Amino acid sequence: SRLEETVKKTVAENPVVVYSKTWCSYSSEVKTLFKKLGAEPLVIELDEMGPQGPQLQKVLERLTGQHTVPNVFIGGQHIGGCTDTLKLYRKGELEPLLSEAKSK
Amino acid sequence: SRLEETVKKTVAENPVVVYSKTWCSYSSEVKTLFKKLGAEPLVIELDEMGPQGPQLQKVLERLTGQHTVPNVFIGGQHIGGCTDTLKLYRKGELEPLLSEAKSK
Ligand SMILES: N[C@@H](CCC(=O)N[C@@H](CS)C(=O)NCC(=O)O)C(=O)O
Ligand SMILES: N[C@@H](CCC(=O)N[C@@H](CS)C(=O)NCC(=O)O)C(=O)O
Ligand code: FES
Repeated sequence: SRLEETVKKTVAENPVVVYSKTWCSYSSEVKTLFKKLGAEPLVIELDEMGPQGPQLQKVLERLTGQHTVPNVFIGGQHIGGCTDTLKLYRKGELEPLLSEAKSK
Repeated sequence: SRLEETVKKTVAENPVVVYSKTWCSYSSEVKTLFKKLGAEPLVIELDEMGPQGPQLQKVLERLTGQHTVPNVFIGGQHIGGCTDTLKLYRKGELEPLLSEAKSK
């Protein structure tokens, strides 16, 4: 579908992408972490897109198996949600992924 | 207002009360912690109450100054949100509050 192609293009062309909701603290935690690490994520707030928000969330589920937010991509690769991202960070594996994605 | 009286009564009559939303991970964290500590909270899911949900959230803001979920009360006392509750837990101050509230 056209929306599916848009998502694929977005995550391919941007080193860090976070599909988020403005009111969600798990989404805030991930956005804050990336900013702290200087990653400058592209943030897409699903609750600010009118009817396209739920449609996007459905497309993301089809593409990643994940229907929740935050939904995180680094270097075009699906990372997961807040817990997954924090886990990688604590293991020291997040920052290497970020630098690699930035340098692409 | 009548809704305000309902909230006051609810938090007075129940040792642990959590105003929550079913889709919210911060709310889940708090509910899980209380269950793990054997606290058996009364959980009120604001997103499952139709139009009364947002009204309740407004009343809670008026009563506690807090407009977010989760909104936690122990022994009739306003505790705060997820972060506040976890902070008390890590300081070892949550469980004493819970036993005191249970024994009332
Ligand atoms: N373990 C996941 C939890 C994700 C989750 O449950 N997200 C909630 C919001 S905190 C969600 O998307 N709920 C459904 C919705 O908002 O559409 C993570 O760390 O990201
Ligand atoms: N620091 C607060 C954050 C609370 C918060 O921002 N809650 C969000 C959901 S995670 C909220 O209520 N957003 C507005 C809403 O859902 O009406 C806590 O630990 O509870
Ligand atoms: S909506 Fe509360 S943590 Fe996501």
